[in-house]
Amino acid sequence: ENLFAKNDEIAGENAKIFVENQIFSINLMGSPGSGKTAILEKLIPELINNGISCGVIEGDIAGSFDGERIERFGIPVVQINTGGACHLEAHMIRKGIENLPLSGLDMVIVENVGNLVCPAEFKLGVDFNITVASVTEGEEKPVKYPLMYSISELIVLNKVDLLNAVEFRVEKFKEYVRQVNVQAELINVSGKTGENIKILAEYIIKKTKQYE
Amino acid sequence: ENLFAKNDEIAGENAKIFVENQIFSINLMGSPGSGKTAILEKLIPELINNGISCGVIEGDIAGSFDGERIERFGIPVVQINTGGACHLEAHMIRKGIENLPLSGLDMVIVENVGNLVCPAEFKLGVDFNITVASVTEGEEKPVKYPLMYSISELIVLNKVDLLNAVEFRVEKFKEYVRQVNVQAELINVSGKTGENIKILAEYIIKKTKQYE
Ligand SMILES: Nc1nc2c(ncn2[C@@H]2O[C@H](COP(=O)(O)OP(=O)(O)OP(=O)(O)O)[C@@H](O)[C@H]2O)c(=O)[nH]1
Ligand SMILES: Nc1nc2c(ncn2[C@@H]2O[C@H](COP(=O)(O)OP(=O)(O)OP(=O)(O)O)[C@@H](O)[C@H]2O)c(=O)[nH]1
Ligand SMILES: [Mg+2]
Ligand SMILES: [Mg+2]
Repeated sequence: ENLFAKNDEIAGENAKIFVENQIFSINLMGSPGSGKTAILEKLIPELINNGISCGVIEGDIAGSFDGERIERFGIPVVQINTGGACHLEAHMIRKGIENLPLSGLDMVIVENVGNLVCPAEFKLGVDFNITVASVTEGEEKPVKYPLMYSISELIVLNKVDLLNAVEFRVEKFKEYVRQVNVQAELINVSGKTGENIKILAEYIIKKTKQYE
Repeated sequence: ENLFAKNDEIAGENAKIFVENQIFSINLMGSPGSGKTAILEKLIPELINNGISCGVIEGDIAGSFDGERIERFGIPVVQINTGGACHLEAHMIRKGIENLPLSGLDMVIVENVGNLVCPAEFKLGVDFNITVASVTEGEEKPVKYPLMYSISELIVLNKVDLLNAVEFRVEKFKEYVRQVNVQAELINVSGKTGENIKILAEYIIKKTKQYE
C-alpha cells in the first residue's frame, strides 16, 4: 500500500535521527481515557529525579489539553493536532522532532491519539511500544483489539486503585494478553495514586540505558 | 473521496430497507469499554417488556464476545468481524441486514467498533446516532474527540455508579458536550446497576414510534 510505504520511509528516517541523538523513544498508546497522560504526569517527575531528560510529543485530534498538562513539568513538549486522523503518522513525528531540543534529551515519549486500533497500523520510527489498558475497560479487550496488544513490548494496566469497584480479573486479563502476545511485559500501576510508577520508571530507564 | 461516495450509496440503500420494513435503527458508538454492550444487556429486557422486537448487529474487530452476550436474550443478533478496520461500514450493515428477520422487527441496534473517532466518519444508513461516554474516561473527551460527539443525537453518560470513585464533574462534561453539540440529549445511566435504563428505554421507544 503506497501510503504505508511512504509512512515507513519517513519512520526509518525518524529512527535514524533518534539513533544519531542517542535518544530512546516510546510510543504510548491506549484507548481514550485509559490514563496515558495521567501516567506521564506521575512518570515525568520520577524520570527527572533519576537525571533523565525527557521530551514529549503529544498527539490529539483537537485541543491542547494534554500538552498543557505536560508543560507544567517544565520539560520540552510539542502538541500535535491531527485535525481528524485517528492516529499519529511518521511525518507528524518528524514535525515534533524538529521542534524538540534533541541534543539535550535522553528520551522522547510520544503520547498517541486515544484509540485501540489505528495507532498500531502506523510505524513512527520509535523504539518501544507501550499499550495502556485500564481496569475499567473490561478484561477481554486484548483479544477484541489484538493488533495493538500484539505489537506492544510492555502492557501497563492502569487504574488498579479502582479494582475493588469494578469487575476485572487481573489474572484473566493476563491470560487474554498472552493469547495475542507471549512476550510482552506487564506492569500494574495507578496514574492517580502513583502505585508502581517507580517500578515503571525503573523499567523504562533500564531500557533507555540499553539504547545508549 | 471515492470510498466515502461508494459507502454513502450503500448507506442510502440500507436506509431504504429500514424504511420499507418500518424499522427504527440506531448506531451505538463509544470508546472501547465505555459500556455499550452492558447498556444493551440492561436495555433489551426493557424493550422486550414494552413489546418492542429488537435485532442487533454487533460490530467488532475480532471475536464474538459481544454477540454471545446479546444472544442470551433470545433476540436476533448478527456478529460482524471487521478483521482490522476500526469502524463499521455501510456494506457490513447490509450483510447484517440480510441476516436479520426484518419483517418482524421494530428496531435494529448496531453496536459499532469501540472507537471514539472512525465510526463517526462512515454513514451506515441508520436513523439515530448515540454516543456512550463513561465517567471513567475523563470529562473533556467531547472536545478532544469532537466529530463523534457533534454527530450524535443522544449522549449516554455511563457508569454513574462510579462517580464517587472518580474525578468527573457531570456539569463540566455537559459544558464540553454543548461546545461541540448544542442540541444533543443527555441521559446518565449505569449499565451495571440499571439506573435510568428505564428512562433511556422510554426515550428510544418514543423515537421508534415516531418512525412508524
Ligand atoms: N482512579 C483513577 N483514575 C485515573 C487513573 N489514571 C487516570 N485516571 C483518570 O482517568 C481520566 C482520563 O485520564 P487521562 O490521563 O486524560 O487519559 P488519556 O489516556 O491520556 O486520554 P486521551 O489522551 O484523551 O486518550 C481522568 O479523569 C483521570 O483523572 C488512575 O490510575 N486511577
Ligand atoms: N461500574 C460499572 N461498570 C460498567 C458499567 N457498564 C459497563 N461496565 C463494565 O465496563 C467493562 C466494559 O463493558 P462493555 O459492555 O464490554 O463495554 P463496550 O463498550 O461494549 O466495549 P467494546 O464493545 O469492546 O467497545 C465491563 O467490565 C463492564 O462490566 C457501569 O455502568 N458501571
Ligand atoms: Mg491523554
Ligand atoms: Mg461491546
